[in-house]
Amino acid sequence: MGKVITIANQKGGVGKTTTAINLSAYLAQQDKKVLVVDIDAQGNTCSGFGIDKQNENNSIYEVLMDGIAIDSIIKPTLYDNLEVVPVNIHLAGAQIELIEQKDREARLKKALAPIRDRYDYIFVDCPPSLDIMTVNGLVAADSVLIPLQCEFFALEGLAQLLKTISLLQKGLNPNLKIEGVVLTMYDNRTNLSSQVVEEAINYFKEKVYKTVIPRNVKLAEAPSHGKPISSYDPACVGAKSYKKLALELLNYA
Amino acid sequence: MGKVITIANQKGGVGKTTTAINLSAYLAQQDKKVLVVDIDAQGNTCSGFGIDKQNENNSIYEVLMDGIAIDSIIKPTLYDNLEVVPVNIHLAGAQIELIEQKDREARLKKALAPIRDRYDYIFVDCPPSLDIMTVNGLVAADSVLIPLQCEFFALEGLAQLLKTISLLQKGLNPNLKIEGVVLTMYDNRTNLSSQVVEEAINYFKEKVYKTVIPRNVKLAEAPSHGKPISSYDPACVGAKSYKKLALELLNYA
Ligand SMILES: Nc1ncnc2c1ncn2[C@@H]1O[C@H](COP(=O)(O)OP(=O)(O)OP(=O)(O)O)[C@@H](O)[C@H]1O
Ligand SMILES: Nc1ncnc2c1ncn2[C@@H]1O[C@H](COP(=O)(O)OP(=O)(O)OP(=O)(O)O)[C@@H](O)[C@H]1O
Ligand SMILES: [Mg+2]
Ligand SMILES: [Mg+2]
Repeated sequence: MGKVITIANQKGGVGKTTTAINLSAYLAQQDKKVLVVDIDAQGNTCSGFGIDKQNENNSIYEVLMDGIAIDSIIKPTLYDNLEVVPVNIHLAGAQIELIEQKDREARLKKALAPIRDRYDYIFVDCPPSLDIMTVNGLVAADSVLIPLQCEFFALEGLAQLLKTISLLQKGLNPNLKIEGVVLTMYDNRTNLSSQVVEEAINYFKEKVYKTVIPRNVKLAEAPSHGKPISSYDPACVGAKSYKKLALELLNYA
Repeated sequence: MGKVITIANQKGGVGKTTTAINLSAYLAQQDKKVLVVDIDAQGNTCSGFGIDKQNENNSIYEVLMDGIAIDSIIKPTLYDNLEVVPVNIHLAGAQIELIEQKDREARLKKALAPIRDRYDYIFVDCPPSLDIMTVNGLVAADSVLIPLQCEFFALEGLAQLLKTISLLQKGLNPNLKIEGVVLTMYDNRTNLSSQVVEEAINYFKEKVYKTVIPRNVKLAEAPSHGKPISSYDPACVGAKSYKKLALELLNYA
């Protein structure tokens, strides 16, 4: 039974997409069958795997709006055990178009139901907002993975995110759990990072992964080559930390 | 006649708020009267100036939704010539609430009209999306300032942003111009940054500011002290680059 893990945080640029790409790449290396669903109209997840945005073809937009089968749009990647559901530019309009539709929050959940059992993990990469797409991601999820950038502004948005999660736990998704909080872009040259780590542990306690992702320029370079870090530069410190995170998620660590 | 400059880019974490805070601080030092309007429910602009989010009091939310006068909520900062319009957590709901209202895109424009002439510059800091708040910011603006992070994913969202700008130029804001593109978080240790700079200059030509903002950890530390960089560490390279940007914007450079 595939586990749906949604990666969400409305603060922008905290490492949602980078975590979706690299964590799934290392889980696939551990022989887990993984699907990554991109519901952010920016489409960074696709290009991080070297897959073009499907502006001319069907994508998650047509699945959510017109009910076409998600099966028909799933794309393989160059990596074993790893597939992607692409997005196209039309998704940017979905926010307004979905408002008047019934069951607008549960469209993704319905779309994933028929294919869940084919995968061990399904990751959903969300846009930087608490809009209808992120709500779809949280309603479809078994659990939510929260990337938390080790910087001051990133702490500010946490209360709002937790409020949204607890609203959904009382309503549309009573079983939603917090999978974990992963600290990203840790910079050991500044006290700021260690202060954020301390606050996160006070707040989330054992939900904070022991693995901390350091700031590492190779992680920012990899997407320009259309590759996850596991194939762009597997020896770098960024790669090793995402591999460790994958093992910790699997409870092997 | 105050100039309204909206700072927008739907890619998250590219330096919109950091630019709003520090550019306005240095313009105020040049004896320009500056107002910074925060329309991002995260409220990072307020805390960057050491001002608490106004969850109990009126904010831009009540101005846009209930039509209260923006005058009544403007807050002074510790810095001469510099005032802020705060936001509160209720703004997160404005997206849905404004959908059915008439003139929903022009609410900010209307709210700013009576006070424009009191300032030389009014900066509007947008959330990381092309939602109704960002549209309000673009409709209210004389021009749009685009922070462009020197990283691969940041280039991907540009086409969508320009499409939205040109749609508004054909409709709700025919006079909207591009004020300029400011390159942020430039890291001279990687080719990636210089590749992005090259692409930006190809795309935007003379609209790209000569001043490039380097990645500088002091810029990330300053908000945790509630201060713009001009008072947190005016001698650091991050501060000098924002000062230079202010002079370039004033065409003094
Ligand atoms: N640990 C890291 N070290 C260095 N750079 C990183 C790291 N993680 C992510 N990046 C880079 O930082 C930028 C932001 O990361 P990313 O796009 O993954 O965040 P996001 O939360 O998905 O952003 P958005 O909110 O726009 O969806 C990207 O350019 C990415 O390549
Ligand atoms: N030049 C810089 N050097 C180092 N850190 C920076 C720089 N500019 C911004 N930062 C830091 O990077 C993070 C993202 O910047 P900021 O919050 O200003 O971006 P934003 O575009 O406003 O984000 P959002 O999309 O969430 O509104 C913040 O933690 C900020 O302190
Ligand atoms: Mg992303
Ligand atoms: Mg911001």
